[in-house]
Amino acid sequence: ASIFEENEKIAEENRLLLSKANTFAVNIMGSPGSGKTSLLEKTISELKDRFSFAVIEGDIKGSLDAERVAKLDIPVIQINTGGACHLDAFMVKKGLESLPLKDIDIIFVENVGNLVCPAEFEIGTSFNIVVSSIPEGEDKPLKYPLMFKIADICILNKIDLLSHTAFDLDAFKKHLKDISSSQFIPLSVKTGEGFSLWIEALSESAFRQL
Amino acid sequence: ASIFEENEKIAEENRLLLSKANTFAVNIMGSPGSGKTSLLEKTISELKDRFSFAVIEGDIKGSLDAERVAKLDIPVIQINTGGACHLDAFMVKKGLESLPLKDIDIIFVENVGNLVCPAEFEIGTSFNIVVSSIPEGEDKPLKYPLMFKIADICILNKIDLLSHTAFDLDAFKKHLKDISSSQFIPLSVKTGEGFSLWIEALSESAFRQL
Ligand SMILES: Nc1nc2c(ncn2[C@@H]2O[C@H](COP(=O)(O)OP(=O)(O)OP(=O)(O)O)[C@@H](O)[C@H]2O)c(=O)[nH]1
Ligand SMILES: Nc1nc2c(ncn2[C@@H]2O[C@H](COP(=O)(O)OP(=O)(O)OP(=O)(O)O)[C@@H](O)[C@H]2O)c(=O)[nH]1
Ligand SMILES: [Mg+2]
Ligand SMILES: [Mg+2]
Repeated sequence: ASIFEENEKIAEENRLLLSKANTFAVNIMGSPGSGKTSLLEKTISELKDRFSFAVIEGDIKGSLDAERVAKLDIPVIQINTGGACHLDAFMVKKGLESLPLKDIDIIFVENVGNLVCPAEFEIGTSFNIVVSSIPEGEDKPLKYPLMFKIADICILNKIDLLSHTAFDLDAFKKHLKDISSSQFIPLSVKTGEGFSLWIEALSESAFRQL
Repeated sequence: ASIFEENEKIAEENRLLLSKANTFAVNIMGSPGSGKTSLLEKTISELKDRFSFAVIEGDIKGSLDAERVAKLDIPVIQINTGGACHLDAFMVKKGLESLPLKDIDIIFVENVGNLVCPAEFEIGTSFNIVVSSIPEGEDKPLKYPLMFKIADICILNKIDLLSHTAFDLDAFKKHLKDISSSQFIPLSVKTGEGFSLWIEALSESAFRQL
């Protein structure tokens, strides 16, 4: 079996595990430093009274992101990939098996910062988020198409920097629309602008599943 | 033989090809949107009368970056990796074989935007540049250590955005120094601040080799 077939088998096991526990699992992807952890910090702080959360952090090395998220008093697991540029279903399974899933409404899996391979490895989550950002430029959907294609929601973070860059928002929208049917949500984790649209979209999707 | 051994064999062939032609080859790596192509555009415009250049562009898809660089009237080759998140020595060899190397002083290879796998695949270049940037945050050397470790020069681009972010420059410097002996060059391709230090470092390294 190919590496993808093997991976898909375990991803299916993860899906069953999550659906039995009635847990909504979200895969958070994007470039290094696009704002994935910042998004989780703000999202969990705002929704903690409505949902119970857990986070699985995927990084090549270290536990910096897990330490940030642990401050929110929720269960968090750090997975070190040992050099792999993406999380795979097997790694995530290890994380899922050590969490009290039936007590958890929403689990976020923050993938390795990378716009390429995380889009190719199913991990058993049921909702894909790509976090793009203003400083990266408006051409990313064209240059890294698969990631934007598989996303249910495309967040464009750091719109507070829009006036300090030459970013072409209309071009980004068009490039995204040309290759993907994902919902487009421009926001700033820093200032909170547009954030309520993300909270709404996430809550709706979670309620639909739970 | 492992995929790395195979790759290293071809990388060695590329090194021989480049040293016979007396061409200085530089691998430009960094996150998606850190400013790799922008750096090349400005560098080549400033040094075109002192050196002859060529560029090999590595991307998953498309030729957006090659089209930008082609405007500088230098030979440029677009390599599409077909999904791979890094260039390997075999892909680069194809590019090298279709360029008039003996007429070229400096060749830039712009790798796929990714802080992980490009650091693991030698391609036969003799100088590694990592382009980091202010909006990505100061923790990147800690979270993606190998890339920063193998870099001869670490460029921190977009310092024009420093006052609009909470970026901790001293922390970045310290994290870099802890894991790497690379020369640190903060600059802004946009405003030109710090750019002369990069031009100097590149010219010196090229002269040493040529
Ligand atoms: N200006 C601005 N900066 C932001 C925003 N959101 C996050 N940042 C900054 O962006 C940098 C990276 O944020 P992180 O949340 O660590 O990014 P990440 O995607 O989790 O990074 P990795 O896990 O290393 O891939 C930090 O310096 C944040 O302060 C925003 O809305 N506006
Ligand atoms: N503020 C600011 N923006 C910059 C600077 N350098 C580049 N940019 C912007 O950063 C964005 C990305 O620049 P590119 O040069 O395309 O980046 P890249 O690293 O080649 O991107 P990929 O090839 O897609 O990985 C563009 O919107 C540039 O205008 C800079 O010094 N300051
Ligand atoms: Mg993070
Ligand atoms: Mg580029």
